[in-house]
Amino acid sequence: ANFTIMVLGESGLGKTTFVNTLFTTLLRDYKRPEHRFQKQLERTVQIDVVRAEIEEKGFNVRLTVIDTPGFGDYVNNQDCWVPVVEFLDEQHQNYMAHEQRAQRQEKDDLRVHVCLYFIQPTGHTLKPLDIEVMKQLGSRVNLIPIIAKADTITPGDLAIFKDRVRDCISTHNIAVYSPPVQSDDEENTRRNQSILSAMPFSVISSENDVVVNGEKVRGRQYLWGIAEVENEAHCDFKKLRNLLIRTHMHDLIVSTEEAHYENFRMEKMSA
Amino acid sequence: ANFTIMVLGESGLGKTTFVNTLFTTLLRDYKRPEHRFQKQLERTVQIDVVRAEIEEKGFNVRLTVIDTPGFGDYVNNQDCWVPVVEFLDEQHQNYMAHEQRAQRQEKDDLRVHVCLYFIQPTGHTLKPLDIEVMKQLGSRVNLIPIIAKADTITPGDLAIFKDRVRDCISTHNIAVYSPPVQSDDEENTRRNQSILSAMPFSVISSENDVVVNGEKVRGRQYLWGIAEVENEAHCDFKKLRNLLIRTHMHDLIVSTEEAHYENFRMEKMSA
Ligand SMILES: Nc1nc2c(ncn2[C@@H]2O[C@H](COP(=O)(O)OP(=O)(O)O)[C@@H](O)[C@H]2O)c(=O)[nH]1
Ligand SMILES: Nc1nc2c(ncn2[C@@H]2O[C@H](COP(=O)(O)OP(=O)(O)O)[C@@H](O)[C@H]2O)c(=O)[nH]1
Repeated sequence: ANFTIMVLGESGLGKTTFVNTLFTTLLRDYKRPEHRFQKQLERTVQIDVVRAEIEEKGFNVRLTVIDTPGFGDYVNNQDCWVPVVEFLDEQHQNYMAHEQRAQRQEKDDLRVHVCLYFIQPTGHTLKPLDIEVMKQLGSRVNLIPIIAKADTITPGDLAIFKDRVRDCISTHNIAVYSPPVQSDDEENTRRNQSILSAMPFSVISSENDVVVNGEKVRGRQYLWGIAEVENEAHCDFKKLRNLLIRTHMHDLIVSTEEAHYENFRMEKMSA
Repeated sequence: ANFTIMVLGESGLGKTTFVNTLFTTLLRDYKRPEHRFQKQLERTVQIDVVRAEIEEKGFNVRLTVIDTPGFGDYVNNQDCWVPVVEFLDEQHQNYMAHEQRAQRQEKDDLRVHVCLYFIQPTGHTLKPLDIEVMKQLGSRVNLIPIIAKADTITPGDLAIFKDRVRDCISTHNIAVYSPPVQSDDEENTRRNQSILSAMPFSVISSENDVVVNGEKVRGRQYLWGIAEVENEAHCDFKKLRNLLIRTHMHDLIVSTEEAHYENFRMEKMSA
């Protein structure tokens, strides 16, 4: 299977570290994944495409992650989302063009199955830029808001911040990805409910391993203690990784290649 | 003495918490300081003036802190510093107008003796907005850059980040406040050198007290440990507070009311 994740958000929120952490915790004998290519979208945003083969439940998955350095980093960020939206549409466009031909290059299909939008952990609420960008993207791609650098917020404040972000999302009618909850399997249903109630996911990432109770774990070592990436009491990294790679990859792919692609085709046909 | 501090920087960097932490650690029997007034500078920036009487070395100091909510919080932050620069100039203007009259209302003198500019702890370098604002302000007011939410960065990364910020400041010729180092007192000279080498100061703030080793201290309680505001191994809050209130208040006042004010008067006379 081909699975493409985009990470989006202003500089310094730990997106690149998150990508490394995701690959490292997925690939047992981790070596730097293949840097596929870089491309300048406009003078403002660049896309960095990183790819690696991972094995999940015996299946091979070609995991592609698209990082977006430069996004939202200027004094004037008016319309900074436009190059990103154009990139997303272009992938559908290319697929549509190729679909009508017999031969199609699978590895060039960069349709984005999920976009992780990184939110600065201000403790207040979403910023005007976050709201505008998520509104624009939510209707075009499976959008999952992420609270970045979650080790910056104390547990009580994190709960309050999640509530405010959720309120803001519903007030502004932002279409965020909502994992299907109901399932024939009762345990699945319960897990889906717990996923849904944890959203927006709080994430801690690190490029280092540290020792906790004699065990090597991925974490951030402060003078006052260690914030652990895979400790579910510390953040939702594991929940997010499970959703992306284990439980909901299929739904993210199908909804992109069916629902979102169909919307795109309809818009193009009626235009 | 009258001493006025301005805190400046985008929303969510802990400025308001810093102000509370500063007052709380200065006033033994802390009750909320008097909220003097609020004023809308433009549609974009507001100033909140908070004032309290503190006692320092037997002297009474009327400490005024000016918070600046709204600054830098928009999609387009072009020229967001203009209302702030105008506010600073206006205070000199008002003083100049009154100076020429016999009677002067001391409590209305809001000339800013030091501006603390809060930098987001991205781990990379200064943002374009930071550079632009600090260039504009550095020539008009004693400017001290602060690394906000310093509990977000691990010790090694903090040292690297401080270096990058210092490089960026010198590359762009930003005029930051440089405390006089040489002193007749050798201990003073040594302390001044240590202050200078710690800049830009890293700051952790908190509205809560927590218990560490049976003692009540101001800090942030995470599941993995407590980041302490007044622990010099954790951040430079104490160094900053000492500089502002204890060792360099006089120099900050004199340089504002003499050097900066004189520059302003010269500019006005030659205009
Ligand atoms: N506190 C904290 N810092 C992080 C986290 N993830 C990354 N960082 C640090 O934040 C800085 C910027 O990270 P980077 O991945 O380059 O951010 P990007 O600009 O969004 O790609 C680096 O110094 C990282 O070590 C996190 O989860 N928590
Ligand atoms: N990690 C961390 N969070 C802080 C610190 N100071 C304040 N905060 C939190 O950051 C959030 C925003 O703080 P606030 O003072 O309102 O920021 P302001 O918008 O700059 O005035 C609140 O949830 C605070 O508890 C700090 O030093 N470190």
